[in-house]
Amino acid sequence: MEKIAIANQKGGVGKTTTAVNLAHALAEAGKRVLVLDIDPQLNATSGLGVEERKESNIYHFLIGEKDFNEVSVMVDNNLYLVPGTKDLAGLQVEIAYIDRWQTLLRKRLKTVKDFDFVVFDTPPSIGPFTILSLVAADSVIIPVQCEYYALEGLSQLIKTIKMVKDSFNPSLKIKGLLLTMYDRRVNLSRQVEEEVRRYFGRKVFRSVIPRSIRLAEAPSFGMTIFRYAPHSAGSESYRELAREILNGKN
Amino acid sequence: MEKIAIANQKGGVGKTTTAVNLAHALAEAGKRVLVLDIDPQLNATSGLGVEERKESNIYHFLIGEKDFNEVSVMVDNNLYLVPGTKDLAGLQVEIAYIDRWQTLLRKRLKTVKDFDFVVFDTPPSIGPFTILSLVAADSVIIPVQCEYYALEGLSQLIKTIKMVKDSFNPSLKIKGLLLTMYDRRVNLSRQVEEEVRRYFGRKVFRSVIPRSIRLAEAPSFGMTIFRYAPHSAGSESYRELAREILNGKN
Ligand SMILES: Nc1ncnc2c1ncn2[C@@H]1O[C@H](COP(=O)(O)OP(=O)(O)OP(=O)(O)O)[C@@H](O)[C@H]1O
Ligand SMILES: Nc1ncnc2c1ncn2[C@@H]1O[C@H](COP(=O)(O)OP(=O)(O)OP(=O)(O)O)[C@@H](O)[C@H]1O
Ligand SMILES: [Mg+2]
Ligand SMILES: [Mg+2]
Repeated sequence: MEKIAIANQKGGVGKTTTAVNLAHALAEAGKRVLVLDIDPQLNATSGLGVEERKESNIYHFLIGEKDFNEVSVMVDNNLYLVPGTKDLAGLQVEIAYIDRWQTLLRKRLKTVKDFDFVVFDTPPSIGPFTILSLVAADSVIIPVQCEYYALEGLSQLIKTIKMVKDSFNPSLKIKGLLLTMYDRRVNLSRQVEEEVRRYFGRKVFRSVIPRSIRLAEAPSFGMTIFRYAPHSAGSESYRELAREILNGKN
Repeated sequence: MEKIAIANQKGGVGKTTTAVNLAHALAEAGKRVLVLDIDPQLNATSGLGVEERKESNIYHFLIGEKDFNEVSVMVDNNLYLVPGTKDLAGLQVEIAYIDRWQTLLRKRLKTVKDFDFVVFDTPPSIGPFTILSLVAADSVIIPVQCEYYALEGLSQLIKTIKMVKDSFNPSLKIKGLLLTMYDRRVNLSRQVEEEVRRYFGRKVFRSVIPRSIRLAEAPSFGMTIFRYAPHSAGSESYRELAREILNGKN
């Protein structure tokens, strides 16, 4: 079971879009996949067409009040979700008093079996939920929007990943940087791609996610791109990413 | 002196782009304007062409180690900046031990005079820096990206604003919701606009910011849209917003 955190503190770079669509692409390829929505915004939950369930969600799973079977929801063939909750924001205060709170999610996931992949959607900050995910994960995918501001925060994120690796999770590795919202008609996209590939080399996935309105429309129907527009550029690019990951090049 | 916080915990909706370009539009109209970068990502600082200054920045101003004149930087005619810093992230822990830490920024701003407007750029979370800004501000502008996920977090944000109003800042009001990245060729933009105007009515600015690549390119040159492409749709839309604000319709 490989656990992958989708993380970047820069906002709006395609973390949620990558979490739900990569998960579905891996499920389509025959893998059993679980999405864990650990962002109080609940975007991955609604993006997969699931309402907030106040009485059983990731909050209850994290604090051990409910076990995995009570909180998980089947979303599609081979695709499951532990739904998020706005109540997570309250947990931020509570967990500060738990000894080694950083390892809470990792411990709880020991009770989860029978999946090939677990994908974490994290919030746009280097706060407790991103730390919980980085400590629990085997690897991290960093979506990088092909725009200027998205370049700025990368060094801070890499530093944080290294800090988590040195303290709580020595086996944590960067699975890759994923270029998102790439628009080949626009110079800025090409410039950002060149800079990211020059700086990070082989750590950057060959697959690039194009800017595609279909990807932005799909969540308003509670669908992944594979249900909404299965033959679009958006679907193809996430299938290609899934193939690149399954071929184990990183 | 009117203090305006630009806030929305959803990431990538145009908070920084609105903070720097609205500030410059107000400065062009003859107002003396200060931008305060209270986001550890430093995007407003680099978007205004200023390097991080490790020895004097918003951190030193907030904790009272330096006064306003020592940290502020003139960026353009009538346009000033208190630069951000990555070190803000460390402050998050320190301020928890200060009594009524929520009022820290409001107190420090009492020492700042001679400005018509102060604009706060906040991070994508409802964390301490956004709370500091909401407590210090007279009003809030909420950028709303014309996409599905951006609708989801609005009720949480409105609840937080009400909470701050009831506890620390009774005069806080919502100046308006600003539709951003509007693409009239795309149904989704129209649907989001209809929904936001139906739900929030007159609280929504008439001015709408179009999706325009010039706005995304400008920060890579350290310029606002008024220096980079003064006659573009992006410039016009932020001038229109400044006029709407100066005419006091909200
Ligand atoms: N490749 C793409 N093409 C077009 N639109 C996209 C693409 N990827 C994401 N989007 C849209 O851009 C917006 C931001 O994406 P998303 O919400 O996935 O980013 P995020 O990093 O999860 O944001 P946050 O920081 O708030 O968690 C959303 O409205 C989404 O639908
Ligand atoms: N109207 C627009 N048209 C096109 N691109 C835009 C527009 N407004 C902002 N952008 C670009 O979209 C991206 C997100 O905008 P911005 O960084 O201002 O959002 P933000 O809300 O400040 O993000 P964060 O949540 O990370 O602080 C940036 O790359 C910016 O250049
Ligand atoms: Mg997200
Ligand atoms: Mg910003």
